[in-house]
Amino acid sequence: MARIISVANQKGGVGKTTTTVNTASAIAARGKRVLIVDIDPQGNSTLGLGFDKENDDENVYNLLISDTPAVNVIKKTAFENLDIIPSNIELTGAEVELVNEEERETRLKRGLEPVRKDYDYIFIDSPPSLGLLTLNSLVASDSVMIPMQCEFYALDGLGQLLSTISIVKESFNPRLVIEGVVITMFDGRTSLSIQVVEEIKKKFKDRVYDTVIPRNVRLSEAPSFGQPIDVYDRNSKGAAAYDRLAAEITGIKEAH
Amino acid sequence: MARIISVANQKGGVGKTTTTVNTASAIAARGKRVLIVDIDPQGNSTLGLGFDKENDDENVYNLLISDTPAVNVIKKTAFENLDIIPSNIELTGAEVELVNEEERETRLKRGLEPVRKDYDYIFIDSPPSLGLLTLNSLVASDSVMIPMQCEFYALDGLGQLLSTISIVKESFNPRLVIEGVVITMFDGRTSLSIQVVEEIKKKFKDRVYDTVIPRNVRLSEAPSFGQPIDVYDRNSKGAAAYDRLAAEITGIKEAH
Ligand SMILES: Nc1ncnc2c1ncn2[C@@H]1O[C@H](COP(=O)(O)OP(=O)(O)OP(=O)(O)O)[C@@H](O)[C@H]1O
Ligand SMILES: Nc1ncnc2c1ncn2[C@@H]1O[C@H](COP(=O)(O)OP(=O)(O)OP(=O)(O)O)[C@@H](O)[C@H]1O
Ligand SMILES: [Mg+2]
Ligand SMILES: [Mg+2]
Repeated sequence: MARIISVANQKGGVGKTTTTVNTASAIAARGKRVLIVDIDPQGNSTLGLGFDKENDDENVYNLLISDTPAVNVIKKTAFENLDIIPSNIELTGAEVELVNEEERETRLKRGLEPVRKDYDYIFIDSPPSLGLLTLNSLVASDSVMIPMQCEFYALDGLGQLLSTISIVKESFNPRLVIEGVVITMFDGRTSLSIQVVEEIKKKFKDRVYDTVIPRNVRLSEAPSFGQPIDVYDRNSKGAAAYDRLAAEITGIKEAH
Repeated sequence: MARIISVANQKGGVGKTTTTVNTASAIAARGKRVLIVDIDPQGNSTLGLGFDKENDDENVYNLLISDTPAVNVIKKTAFENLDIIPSNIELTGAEVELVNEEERETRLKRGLEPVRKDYDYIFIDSPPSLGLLTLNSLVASDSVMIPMQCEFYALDGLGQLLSTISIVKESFNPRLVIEGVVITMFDGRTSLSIQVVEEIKKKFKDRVYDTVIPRNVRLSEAPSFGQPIDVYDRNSKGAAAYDRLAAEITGIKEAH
């Protein structure tokens, strides 16, 4: 049975997509079967793994709105053990369409139920908001991974995110816990980065991953080739960091 | 009569708030009367100018949902010639509440009409999405300023943004034009930055501002003091860049 993990933070640009794609890839390289669900209308995880989000194939929109079975929307990626339910431009309208639907918060949860047994991990890349798409992601998940930039605005947004998580836990999904906070784009040369990390560790204590992801330009180059970092540049600082994170999450030290 | 400018881009973390706060402040320092409207539920412009977004005062939510007059929600900031209509945490629910309302796209436009004569510029800081809040911002505006990070995912998102702008122009607001693209967080040492800038200039030609905003840590420190960059550190590279941008927009070379 898969562990379902939401990668969520309503603050924009904190590394949700980069963390989803590269953590999933490093775990798949350890022989685990991994599925990524891209529920962000921007479709960056879809694009970052080499897919076109404007094609006519069925995708996460069909799963959410027309109850298409998950097996019909899952695509194999070019990378072993890694599948994806891609996003699509139609998803932009989904939030408005879902508002008046029955059971609007549990559509993704019900859609993923039949395929949980086929995977070890399912990661859901969420959009930068706390609307119905992110709610669907949180309701469907066992835990939440929170990517965090070392910036003042990102720190301020944590309060709203934590209160949304506890509302979802109370009303829809009692099993939801925080998987951990991943510090991203860390630049040790700035005192701001160091101050924010201290604040995060004070607030989250042992729920902050030991692995810190440094700022590394290779991570932002890889998506333009449609590849995760461990394929694009295995020797980069970015690849090493996401490899350590995968080891921390799975307990499996090395990729096969 | 104020020029109303939306600062919009659904890609998260590209510098919408940083550009709104610092451009508005540099224009106010040239003796122009400026209003910022913070329509992002995150409330980062509100926070970045020293306000608390959890207080009970009336705010942009009341303007949108209960037709409270703008004069009742406008607050003076600590900075001369610069006012704000602050955001509030209640705004998170506004998108869902607006869906079934009459004239849901034109609420901000009608709300700002009575105060247009009191300002020279009105900047609207938008959330990282293309939902009803951003639509309200585009419908209310004369033009759109697009902050752009020099990154692959940000470049990919431009297509969706441009098609949303043309849909709004056709259906709601025929006067809407692109004010310009502002290149943000530019780091000349990476070839990715240089490649993306070339792509943007090819696509937008003369609608890209000459002023390029460099990556500068002082810009991300200023919000924690509730100050725009020209107050926090007037001698920084970030302050100089936003000062040049304000000169480019207004044609007024120097702050008073
Ligand atoms: N550690 C890093 N070092 C350098 N660049 C990074 C790093 N992590 C992410 N980036 C780049 O920063 C930008 C923002 O990251 P990303 O798109 O993953 O964030 P996000 O939270 O998914 O954004 P959104 O809120 O729009 O969904 C991207 O262009 C990405 O390539
Ligand atoms: N030129 C710059 N140099 C360094 N840091 C910057 C610069 N511009 C913005 N930042 C920082 O980068 C982060 C993202 O910027 P900002 O919050 O303004 O983007 P945004 O588009 O408003 O994000 P969101 O999509 O969440 O609304 C912030 O922490 C900000 O302080
Ligand atoms: Mg993303
Ligand atoms: Mg912002």
